[in-house]
Order: sequence, then C-alpha cells, then structure tokens
Amino acid sequence: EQEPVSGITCDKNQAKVTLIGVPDQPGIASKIFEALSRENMNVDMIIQNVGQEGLTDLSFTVPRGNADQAKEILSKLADAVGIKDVVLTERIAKVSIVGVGMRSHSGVAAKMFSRLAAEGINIMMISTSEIKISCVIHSKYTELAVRTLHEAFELGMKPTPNRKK
Amino acid sequence: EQEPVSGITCDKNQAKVTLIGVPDQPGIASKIFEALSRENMNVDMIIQNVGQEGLTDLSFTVPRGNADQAKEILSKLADAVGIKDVVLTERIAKVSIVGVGMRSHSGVAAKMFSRLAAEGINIMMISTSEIKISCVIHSKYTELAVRTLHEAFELGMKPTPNRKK
Ligand SMILES: C[C@@H](O)[C@H](N)C(=O)O
Ligand SMILES: C[C@@H](O)[C@H](N)C(=O)O
Repeated sequence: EQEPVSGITCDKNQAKVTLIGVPDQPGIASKIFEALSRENMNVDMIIQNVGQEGLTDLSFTVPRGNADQAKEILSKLADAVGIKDVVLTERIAKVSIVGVGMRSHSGVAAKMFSRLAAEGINIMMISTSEIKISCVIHSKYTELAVRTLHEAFELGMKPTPNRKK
Repeated sequence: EQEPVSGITCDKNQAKVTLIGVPDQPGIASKIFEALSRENMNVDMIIQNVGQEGLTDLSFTVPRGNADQAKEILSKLADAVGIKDVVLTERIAKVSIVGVGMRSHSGVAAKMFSRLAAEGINIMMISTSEIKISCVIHSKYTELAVRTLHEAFELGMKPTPNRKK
C-alpha cells in the first residue's frame, strides 16, 4: 500500500489573530473579511468551529509583518459588531503533513498528533484538506516538530523544496 | 487578472461530531483519533480552534452512515479523558469554493461569506486550504448555497464533475 504521507511542510512566517465571542449570525464573517480585504490584507488560514449560545471564535493567520495592522483593523470592527476580544499570537508555526494517499485516514492524523504529543508539543489549532493535515503549534517547537514528523513518516532528512515552505 | 474561483463543490453526505470542552493538553487529539482509527473510521474534516482556560472544542466530520458509531466511540473516550460533551449534527453540508488563483485573497473569502449571508445562510464552520475555502452550513440550504455561489463567481450552471461531489 502506498505510503500516505509524502512530505512535511512548515511555515514560521505567520501570525494568528483570534476573534473571541463572535456573534454567530449571518453577516459577521463577511464583515470581518471585508474589513481585511479593504486594506488588501493577505490571509492564509481561516478556522471557525461551531458556536455555542450564539457565539463562536474565528481565527485567521496573516504574514507576521501584517499582524499589528490586522489586529488594529479587527479591534475597530469588534466594537462595532459586538465581538468580545481580538487576540494576536505571533510566535506560531504551521506544520503540515502532505500526501495524496492519506485522504480520510484517521490513523494518519492519530500518528501525527501522537508524535507531537510525545515531544510535549501542544497542538493549538488543527485544519485539514484532502491532501493535508495542518497543526498550529508554538514556533519554538518548529524544528523539533518537523524532525519528529519526518521520522514518524520515514521521510528522511534530505532537504526538499517542501520542507521549509 | 485570472478569475480566482474555478468551481464550487458540495458534500451533503457528512455528519459533524463536535467535542466540547476538550482538555487543551498534549495527547488529547491523538487519543481522539486513535479511538476512531481503531474502528477504521474515515474522517474528512478536522477543525480545532485555539483554547481558552485550558479547554477547546474539536470537530470532525464522518460519512453520515458512520455518525452514530463515531459518537459512541467518542462518548466512551470523553468520560475517560474529561471531555465535557459530544454533540452530533447530521444535517450539514460542506460547500466549498475552489481555485488556484485565490490563495490569500481575503476578498474572495469576503465575497463567499457575504453572498451566503445575503441569503440568510448561517456559516457554522470555516476551514481553508491554499486552493479551497469550505463552509459548513445547514444541509437544507445546500442547493441555494451552491446556486448563490455559482452566480457570485460567474461560474454558470452547466453541470460539472465538481458540482455535486
Ligand atoms: C461566525 C460567523 O461565521 C457567522 N456564523 C456568519 O455566518 O457570518
Ligand atoms: C486539544 C488538543 O489538540 C490538544 N491541544 C493536543 O495537543 O492534543
């Protein structure tokens, strides 16, 4: 059976903005991204989980150089629409396993998460696509996480274009 | 400039399991997916946002036929590791815009979210990859959402292999 994971990527150049207590009603997500779009802000990840009691949290990542501007834009909007807080976290890294063969494999996710846990690395955020499982972790663990996942999925340590994307 | 969005996809065959009040410590995510993997459960999306006060929520989707089994597996684990609740929602649809040209465009996200909002469709979850922005909505809005997004991104209504994936 084909090895499901073909590479590890990491991105240490992002910062995370989390909006806490976002009113879970139509129109709020659009206001958030319209505000960012008006300032031509680039956004990489967007993560929103389900709400409870009419509120949810929404996180997105931007290049670290744009972090302060993103926080400022959202802080203004937060007052206007009733978002409770805007939290900026700069020292994050996004570490991903990539593979066409891994679609739907709960076992691949389990292995990624358990190897990170074994190194004491807390997983702050998780997001997936058909070919990728991404974890956001504290940036201080980046190199340890990448080495750990290379070993876990037997990918060898030769430099690949993916490895420091 | 190239049209950033090249297609709309939707999946009405998934159900969502949300674990509420997940201890935000290394090893919990791995236990969750090890439990699913032992039963050979297929998982599509995994979404986890940042925690507060040591707790976070973690959602994942499974084929609707496996929803009860997934809930049962996680309910057992929840007791063991201190997860507060396991909530199953079956009537969901995942609607996505796809495009190689849309990477980092906050404007594309803003447009998707605002067109859904204009139809009164609440966005329950958001997840992105480099080429895709996915929203989980109530399944009753699926056809309306797909039509709305086709119009928004001027994609025409001729059937494409993507459209009902
Ligand atoms: C929280 C936000 O996504 C809201 N549910 C909306 O649809 O805009
Ligand atoms: C919540 C869960 O992801 C936890 N942070 C872990 O690392 O396992």
